[in-house]
Amino acid sequence: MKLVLAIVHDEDGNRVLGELNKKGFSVTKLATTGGFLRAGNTTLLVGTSKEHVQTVIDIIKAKCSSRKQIATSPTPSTGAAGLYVPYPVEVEVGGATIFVVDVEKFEKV
Amino acid sequence: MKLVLAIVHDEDGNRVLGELNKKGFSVTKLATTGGFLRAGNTTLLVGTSKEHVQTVIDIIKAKCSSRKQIATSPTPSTGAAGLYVPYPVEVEVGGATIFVVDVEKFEKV
Amino acid sequence: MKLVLAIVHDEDGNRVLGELNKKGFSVTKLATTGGFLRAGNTTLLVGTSKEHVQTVIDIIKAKCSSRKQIATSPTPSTGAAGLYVPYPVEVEVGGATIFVVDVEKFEKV
Ligand SMILES: Nc1ncnc2c1ncn2[C@@H]1O[C@@H]2COP(=O)(O)O[C@H]3[C@@H](O)[C@H](n4cnc5c(N)ncnc54)O[C@@H]3COP(=O)(O)O[C@H]2[C@H]1O
Ligand SMILES: Nc1ncnc2c1ncn2[C@@H]1O[C@@H]2COP(=O)(O)O[C@H]3[C@@H](O)[C@H](n4cnc5c(N)ncnc54)O[C@@H]3COP(=O)(O)O[C@H]2[C@H]1O
Ligand SMILES: Nc1ncnc2c1ncn2[C@@H]1O[C@@H]2COP(=O)(O)O[C@H]3[C@@H](O)[C@H](n4cnc5c(N)ncnc54)O[C@@H]3COP(=O)(O)O[C@H]2[C@H]1O
Repeated sequence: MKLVLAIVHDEDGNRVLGELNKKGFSVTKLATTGGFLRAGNTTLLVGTSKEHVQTVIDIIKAKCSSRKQIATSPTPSTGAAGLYVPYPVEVEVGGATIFVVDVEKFEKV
Repeated sequence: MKLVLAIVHDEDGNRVLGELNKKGFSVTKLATTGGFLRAGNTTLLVGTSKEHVQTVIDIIKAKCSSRKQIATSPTPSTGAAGLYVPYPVEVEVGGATIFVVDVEKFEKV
Repeated sequence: MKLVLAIVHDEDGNRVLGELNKKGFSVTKLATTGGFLRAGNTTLLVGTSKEHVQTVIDIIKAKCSSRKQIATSPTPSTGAAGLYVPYPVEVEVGGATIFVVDVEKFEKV
């Protein structure tokens, strides 16, 4: 048994979830926040057998797309604080960040 | 060290948590959503030594019970979209879905 | 690849997050609840290579501090229910509780 943890955009969350469910996978959804942009995103937990992990990853990749987002440049850590003027920075936010973790024991009651 | 991740019904969450705490276990609670029913549920994280994992699982099983819930049938993926009328479907929702993951390093400060 | 899961106080969350980001780490933040005190806390997920795990742990330790919090004593499980009067209990709440989990597969799209 494996646990797939995928961080995706809120806008792609429902589409990925619907496709995973349609293909027979159970998913638990967490409302999370990206640390850098401080914007809400979605983390999906999908427990599945080792043989199905690649299918889950392919579904996530197919339904997620990267996009550009604006962030404010972080405050510098040097002594320039008094002269610092935050400026907008464009970052490429990936469609999905996926971690696969081994599950030693799995039980359903 | 092991990390027990248990997805339970909101209604059972407090009862399980109280029993785990009473028996000396520390728990962190996450408010999550079931992907299929799109209803809120509770995910509990319990970090504990290998010897205590079975006790944690037994407590969760003892305090959780499965129940029937109504879901709307998912939209078909075939070309029947124009003729599709959603109908209520009854699903058996388990009392708890439990994953046990190995912890390589554990620190408390 | 490893996944660091750190449960910290809400008040320290932003400071830890800012320092991790400044040092080049990506973090996903979860709003969680401590099971014992039933108070909100913050769980940070940091996926990073094996070589950087200690740096992540050191940053979390440096930016988090333990503090005392008041909890109501739990209701006894013995027959004393009729005579039971809850009393305030002071507990030491650690600065951070850190779990490091192995990641078998990591993908970004
Ligand atoms: N320290 C840093 N310095 C410079 N630029 C930085 C940075 N941290 C993040 N970024 C950039 O900002 C985007 C949004 O990051 P955020 O932390 O809000 O939102 C992240 C975070 O919630 C999660 N994530 C990505 N990698 C992660 C990891 N290794 N561990 C935990 N969460 C991760 O996925 C979301 C999208 O990440 P993605 O990498 O595609 O896109 C990132 C990346 O392009
Ligand atoms: N392998 C796994 N990985 C991650 N999370 C898992 C999981 N197995 C269960 N869960 C979590 O536990 C909740 C209850 O699942 P259970 O399988 O007992 O009860 C399920 C099952 O009887 C049914 N179901 C779920 N996914 C289905 C699917 N793709 N097709 C048909 N029925 C499904 O609907 C009930 C409610 O599902 P829902 O997704 O709302 O809520 C799920 C989900 O949040
Ligand atoms: N092994 C583990 N698995 C999962 N999550 C863990 C964990 N160890 C700690 N945590 C998380 O970190 C928070 C702070 O825990 P700490 O042990 O420093 O500080 C704890 C501890 O001093 C005490 N405490 C917790 N559980 C107890 C219990 N069963 N009996 C007596 N005291 C307890 O109350 C404080 C606050 O606990 P609370 O549950 O509200 O909040 C906990 C919980 O959310």
